[in-house]
Amino acid sequence: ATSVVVIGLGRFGGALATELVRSGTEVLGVDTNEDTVQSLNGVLTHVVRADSTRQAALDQLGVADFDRIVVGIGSDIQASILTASLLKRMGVRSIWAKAISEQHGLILEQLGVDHVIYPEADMGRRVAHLVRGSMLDYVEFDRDLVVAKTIAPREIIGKTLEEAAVRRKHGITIVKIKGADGVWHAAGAASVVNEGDTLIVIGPVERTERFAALR
Amino acid sequence: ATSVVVIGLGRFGGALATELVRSGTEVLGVDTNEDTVQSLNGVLTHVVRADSTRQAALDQLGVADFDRIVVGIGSDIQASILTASLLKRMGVRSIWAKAISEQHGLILEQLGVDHVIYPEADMGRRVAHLVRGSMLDYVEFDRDLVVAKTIAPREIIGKTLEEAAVRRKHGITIVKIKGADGVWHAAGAASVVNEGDTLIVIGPVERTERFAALR
Ligand SMILES: Nc1ncnc2c1ncn2[C@@H]1O[C@H](COP(=O)(O)OP(=O)(O)OP(=O)(O)O)[C@@H](O)[C@H]1O
Ligand SMILES: Nc1ncnc2c1ncn2[C@@H]1O[C@H](COP(=O)(O)OP(=O)(O)OP(=O)(O)O)[C@@H](O)[C@H]1O
Repeated sequence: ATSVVVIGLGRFGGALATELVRSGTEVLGVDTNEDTVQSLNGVLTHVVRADSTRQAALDQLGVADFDRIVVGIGSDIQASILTASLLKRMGVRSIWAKAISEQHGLILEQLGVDHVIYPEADMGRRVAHLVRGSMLDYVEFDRDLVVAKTIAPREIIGKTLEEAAVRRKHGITIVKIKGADGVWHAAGAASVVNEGDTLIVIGPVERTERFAALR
Repeated sequence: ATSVVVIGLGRFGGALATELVRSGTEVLGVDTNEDTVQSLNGVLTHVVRADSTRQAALDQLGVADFDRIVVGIGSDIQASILTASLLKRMGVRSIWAKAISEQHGLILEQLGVDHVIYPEADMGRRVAHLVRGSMLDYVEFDRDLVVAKTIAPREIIGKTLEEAAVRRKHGITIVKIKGADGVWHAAGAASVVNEGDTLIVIGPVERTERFAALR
């Protein structure tokens, strides 16, 4: 998308809007809070103080002309739902909205919001795996497919990946290796893992966690 | 870790605690809010109503005996900081804490908190890439290393990965392929990608986004 409206510039919406601009996408930011609008003035392409629950405000901003709109209003569920409802009725094609509870999310889906995001819950689940294990990072990409970042376990050090037979023995695939030079290298059959190397691995949840737990 | 204390069972802490239990880790949950404690009664190993800013409460709960503690208190920065300070003075070894702003996070780091998490900001940055592009998922694993989930672009369909020369032409690596059978297959030189297949790819930020944007 070349231009996006982000309504609600809180911790989630604000970070999203800023990252969009950083990546080269134009952003129209909208928030009711004057300080918030001021703090993003000059950071986002445009920032406007407005109440997204008012049809007149949305019309004035020409919001219907944007292909993608993000609603980052969380705690104020009523405002989130009212805004989503107005946007759908205005024919906005692609809406992303934050939800703070399952009920909130279900209502947004019922209204036709295409993508409902649960930032805190998703991060809570992700960090849970870091807290219980010894992984540097962990993300679920599908129901039983996760990618993890972990320090190389002793048993594969000094061998080629083919000799270590990682996939056969551990049921996971090492995808990238970062050595002392700090550069990520593709992991191939002839790649040798050294002590202290960082690995990116992919596999099923349990296998990946078990491999990452090896010392 | 076999047992973890989670203080602050909000959207982040609650999801984290629940995921820990689901993964087989014992959890002692602590929150000041009675309804929150009740809702997690029977879900977590133990849930107690207590104020984590009071030394006496932490002593009573035997919090110092746990190896890992998560502080999921966000909006109440004062309570978050007081709690972290008490935990550090009690000699707790591994502390994970949510921060809602950079300032908040810096103070927690100054106090010696090992892992500071910014759930909303991290998710905001991640979702920004989904909103601007056409990826199904996207996660940064290092400064210029990202993993993305995307639908196979037309130009590699019907060829083996070796023929498609994806790494040479696009500077990214296809790691996994999910076909119509809904099963994730390892991506090898002889793997053939079919129309509609979902791919897990890894590579530098720009290359990966550009590859994922191919129709
Ligand atoms: N009707 C509205 N129109 C425009 N902006 C709004 C409206 N209601 C709330 N906002 C803004 O949305 C932002 C986020 O909303 P809120 O603080 O309610 O949710 P939150 O879930 O706590 O957010 P986060 O955790 O992402 O900071 C705030 O900056 C707030 O000013
Ligand atoms: N001193 C305290 N002791 C124990 N629990 C606390 C304390 N202060 C706050 N909490 C609890 O921590 C939880 C999360 O805190 P809060 O709502 O302030 O942060 P938040 O960032 O809005 O959280 P989230 O977005 O994760 O729901 C709440 O359930 C709250 O009752």
